[in-house]
Amino acid sequence: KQTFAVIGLGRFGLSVCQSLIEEEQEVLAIDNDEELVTSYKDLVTQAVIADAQDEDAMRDLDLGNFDHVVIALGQNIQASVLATLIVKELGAKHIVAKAETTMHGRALEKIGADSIVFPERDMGQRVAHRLISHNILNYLALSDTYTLAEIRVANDKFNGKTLAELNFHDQFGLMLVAIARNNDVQVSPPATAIIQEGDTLSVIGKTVDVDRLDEATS
Amino acid sequence: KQTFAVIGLGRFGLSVCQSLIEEEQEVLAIDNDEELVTSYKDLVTQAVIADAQDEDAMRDLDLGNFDHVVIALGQNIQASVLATLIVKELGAKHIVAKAETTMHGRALEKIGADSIVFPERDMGQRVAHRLISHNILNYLALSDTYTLAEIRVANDKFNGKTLAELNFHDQFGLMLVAIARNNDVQVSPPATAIIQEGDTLSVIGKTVDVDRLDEATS
Ligand SMILES: Nc1ncnc2c1ncn2[C@@H]1O[C@H](COP(=O)(O)OP(=O)(O)OP(=O)(O)O)[C@@H](O)[C@H]1O
Ligand SMILES: Nc1ncnc2c1ncn2[C@@H]1O[C@H](COP(=O)(O)OP(=O)(O)OP(=O)(O)O)[C@@H](O)[C@H]1O
Repeated sequence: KQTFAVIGLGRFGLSVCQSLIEEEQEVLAIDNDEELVTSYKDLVTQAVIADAQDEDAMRDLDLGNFDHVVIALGQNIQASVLATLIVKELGAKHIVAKAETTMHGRALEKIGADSIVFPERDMGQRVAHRLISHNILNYLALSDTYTLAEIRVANDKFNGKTLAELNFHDQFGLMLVAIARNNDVQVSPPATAIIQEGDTLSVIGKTVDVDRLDEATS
Repeated sequence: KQTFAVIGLGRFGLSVCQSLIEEEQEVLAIDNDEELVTSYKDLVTQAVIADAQDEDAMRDLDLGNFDHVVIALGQNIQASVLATLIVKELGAKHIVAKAETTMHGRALEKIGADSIVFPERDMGQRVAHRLISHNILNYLALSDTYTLAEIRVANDKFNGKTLAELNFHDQFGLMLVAIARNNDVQVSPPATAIIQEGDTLSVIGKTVDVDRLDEATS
């Protein structure tokens, strides 16, 4: 079993704790706000009031021996940077740190954070992308040029036609990996599969081809 | 061309504005903090100082005629709920609202927000999931039982073997849709494709089978 320490019980830190506990992991939560620690001490394995910038307090908590330490300090960039430095010097094996800005992220990387997350920035990009591109519900960028995307079919141009009739692969240059209709998913759909308005198509291919399909299904 | 209004220039709201502007869209940004509006007025098409809870101010800004209104008010739940109500009554076609908690999200849904996002909560879940499951880099939940995932191969058990030799599809019950090695992606890999340590596999199938592959590649 792995061990986890989470510093900072803001919205992000709390969500990490809750998700880890739901998967029956052991979690040490640390925050300098007494009220927060008291209200969440029954949620986690152990909750401690401490200042993440206090090197002795962090050493006493034996943070160097945890498998993962998550530093979820956002608005207070100084505390985030100092806490990352302290935990790194204590020898923690894997550090995940939340960053506010690109500069903050670069500082954390230099200090030795293994993975940096930007919750608000990433979600802002996703929301903007979804608003501009008509029907892309979700996407994973596999590389600079390839994308996996879930696209909703929002018009009836495709209605009732099979993949063979649509000549889907040649027309769009994309691999259709699944068709979802309500909560039902058909993986690796055959050429006889029929597409309907309201379906969600999971496709993979060049980003420019994904955008072309997005236009065609709007 | 679509029109966008973003209320609240916190980390999330600002990221939405920046991403929309990068895609050459027109953005009206609204915040009640004068300093923030002044510092970002050159970033967006138009920036206005206003209180989102002031119905007359929101009407004067003609928010009912924008294609998308994003309500990026987090900590101040009352302002978020009231602003959503006002914008909905002004007739906005599509409202995206940021929520802090599940209860906050439910209130926004009842009032008429078309789409609700939880930036910190979602990222917290993703980070926790990634820490627990050894090598799942990213995933899209297609339904309750099907997942699309990017899994890194972290051991040499697969090294130099072809998909046919591994009997990949029958052994794992998953469809392998792409193999990524460095920035190079091979979509719809043939049975002769070879897997190496360090590759990233994009697979689709039942979530329980994805977790089995994750264990096998650790
Ligand atoms: N030096 C510190 N030591 C321990 N805990 C701290 C320290 N500084 C801040 N915190 C705690 O960390 C938590 C998150 O802080 P902060 O407000 O900086 O992040 P945030 O980015 O607003 O969080 P989120 O967006 O996830 O809600 C708060 O609960 C705060 O009490
Ligand atoms: N009534 C209001 N009218 C207009 N702007 C507001 C109002 N209340 C708050 N804001 C602005 O909205 C922005 C975001 O507010 P808030 O602090 O509630 O969100 P947040 O969840 O911390 O943001 P984020 O996590 O995205 O940084 C701030 O810039 C604040 O000035």
